[in-house]
Amino acid sequence: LIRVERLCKIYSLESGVNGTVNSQVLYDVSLSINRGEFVAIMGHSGSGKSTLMNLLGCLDTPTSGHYWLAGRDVASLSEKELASVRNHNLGFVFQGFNLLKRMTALDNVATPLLYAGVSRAESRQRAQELLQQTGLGKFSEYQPNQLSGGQQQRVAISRALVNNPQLILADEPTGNLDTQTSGEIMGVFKRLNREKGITIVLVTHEDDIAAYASRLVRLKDGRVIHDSKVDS
Amino acid sequence: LIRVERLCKIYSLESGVNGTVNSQVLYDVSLSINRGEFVAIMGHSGSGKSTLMNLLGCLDTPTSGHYWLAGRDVASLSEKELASVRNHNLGFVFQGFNLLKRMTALDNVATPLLYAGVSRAESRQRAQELLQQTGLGKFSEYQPNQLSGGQQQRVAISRALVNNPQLILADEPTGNLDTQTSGEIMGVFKRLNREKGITIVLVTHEDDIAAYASRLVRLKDGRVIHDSKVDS
Ligand SMILES: Nc1ncnc2c1ncn2[C@@H]1O[C@H](COP(=O)(O)OP(=O)(O)OP(=O)(O)O)[C@@H](O)[C@H]1O
Ligand SMILES: Nc1ncnc2c1ncn2[C@@H]1O[C@H](COP(=O)(O)OP(=O)(O)OP(=O)(O)O)[C@@H](O)[C@H]1O
Ligand SMILES: [Mg+2]
Ligand SMILES: [Mg+2]
Repeated sequence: LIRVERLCKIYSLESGVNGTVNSQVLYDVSLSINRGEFVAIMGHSGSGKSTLMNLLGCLDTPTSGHYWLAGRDVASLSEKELASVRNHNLGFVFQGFNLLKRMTALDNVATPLLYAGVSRAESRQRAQELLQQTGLGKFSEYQPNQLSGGQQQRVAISRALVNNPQLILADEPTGNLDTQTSGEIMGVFKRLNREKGITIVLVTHEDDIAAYASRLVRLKDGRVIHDSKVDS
Repeated sequence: LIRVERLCKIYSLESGVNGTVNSQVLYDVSLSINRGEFVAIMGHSGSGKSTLMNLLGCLDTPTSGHYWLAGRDVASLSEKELASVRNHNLGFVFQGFNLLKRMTALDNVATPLLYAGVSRAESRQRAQELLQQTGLGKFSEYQPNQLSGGQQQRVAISRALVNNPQLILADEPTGNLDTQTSGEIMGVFKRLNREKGITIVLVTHEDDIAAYASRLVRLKDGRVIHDSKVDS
């Protein structure tokens, strides 16, 4: 489903009065992920995990290297095709949630369905089901600033799942959740992976959370230093 | 240092066309925290931890109940006095970081010192030291959107420590940090507590992090259900 080859990402930063400095953040990252896999990505703060996830989620382009998603070279897709992939096939849980502040939780979760052309009534019903699944059934009319950190995180998770994506990219989805709530969320991911064959790539800092996956990839200073299957 | 008695917090939410609904989020929270203590607060997502922290940090007012900080009744302080307390005596690490997006990391960290009347040169020097302590010495000129989640979190931590506060309120300061970086940050907190007697109240979801504290308070549905000292 996912094949990346020698992905590199370099940022240019303004430095001082005249210069720019280049900061390389990913070095020759190569990976293949098959449909139905459940992969955990770990690594130190700043090691490049979110940068890699943004590339996998077609939210950013690499400085060099190739990325084939479902057999298609992502670099060759038009902006319109990319938007369609992101909307129909991908669910992305952002490390910083990225909720729309002026909408309720329900409308935040319904948004991807509306973009996909689903009716308003059906979008809101499906969004309510997803909020129920993440324990937020009673909070659908709350706005993000009325929700706790972990509740906002769960709205972001519900939104990523609402259009039944084939691929879920979750960037530290349990960072703001207590152990019990984390277990419930990981149960949802595990069920989607086992029962529906949905492919999951999940960044986490916690070994307990990584243990739900069947494969572990470790990044260090922008390079893959470990990539192997684990018994689960 | 901190004494709260029967703190309650009720939010009013607009519900439907005409009504408002009241949602009680803290029920009769009573606690005393002495100078030099290191207290961990745990509880499920939505149990009221951040709400309590905002009350302790003088960022919000309770619906009922009393709060004495260093012997002074917080409800009787003027806005000016509250601002002075927050600036000189308190360091707050927000769950959502709350960094200023258009400033560099260095200027974000220096801001509390500038407000306290410290010279620009000295503020920036002190800010640089704090960034060094949280492993961000090379990132002082980066803006928040150029930093990883865990790097932003550490800028927020540095900012909370920069004016040598007597009381640090840290709301899930390691949620976005890997185990090694978390250990470094907790080492900084432990040192401040042991060597300088700084009082620390820290919200966390992780038992390993709570283990650094000498006392554990547990919230459930807005009530204190556990409050006891632990060996550390
Ligand atoms: N402005 C508000 N209006 C209405 N309800 C609110 C508001 N702010 C917070 N709440 C509610 O108060 C409850 C407690 O929120 P709080 O942020 O204190 O939880 P928390 O324990 O910090 O959770 P987490 O671990 O997820 O960060 C939540 O159920 C939340 O929905
Ligand atoms: N726009 C940018 N310009 C310059 N550098 C950037 C930019 N975005 C990210 N970086 C740098 O890229 C590096 C990797 O960032 P990334 O967000 O991928 O880390 P991460 O592994 O997700 O870390 P964390 O666990 O803290 O979330 C960091 O050192 C960061 O400072
Ligand atoms: Mg990240
Ligand atoms: Mg909170």
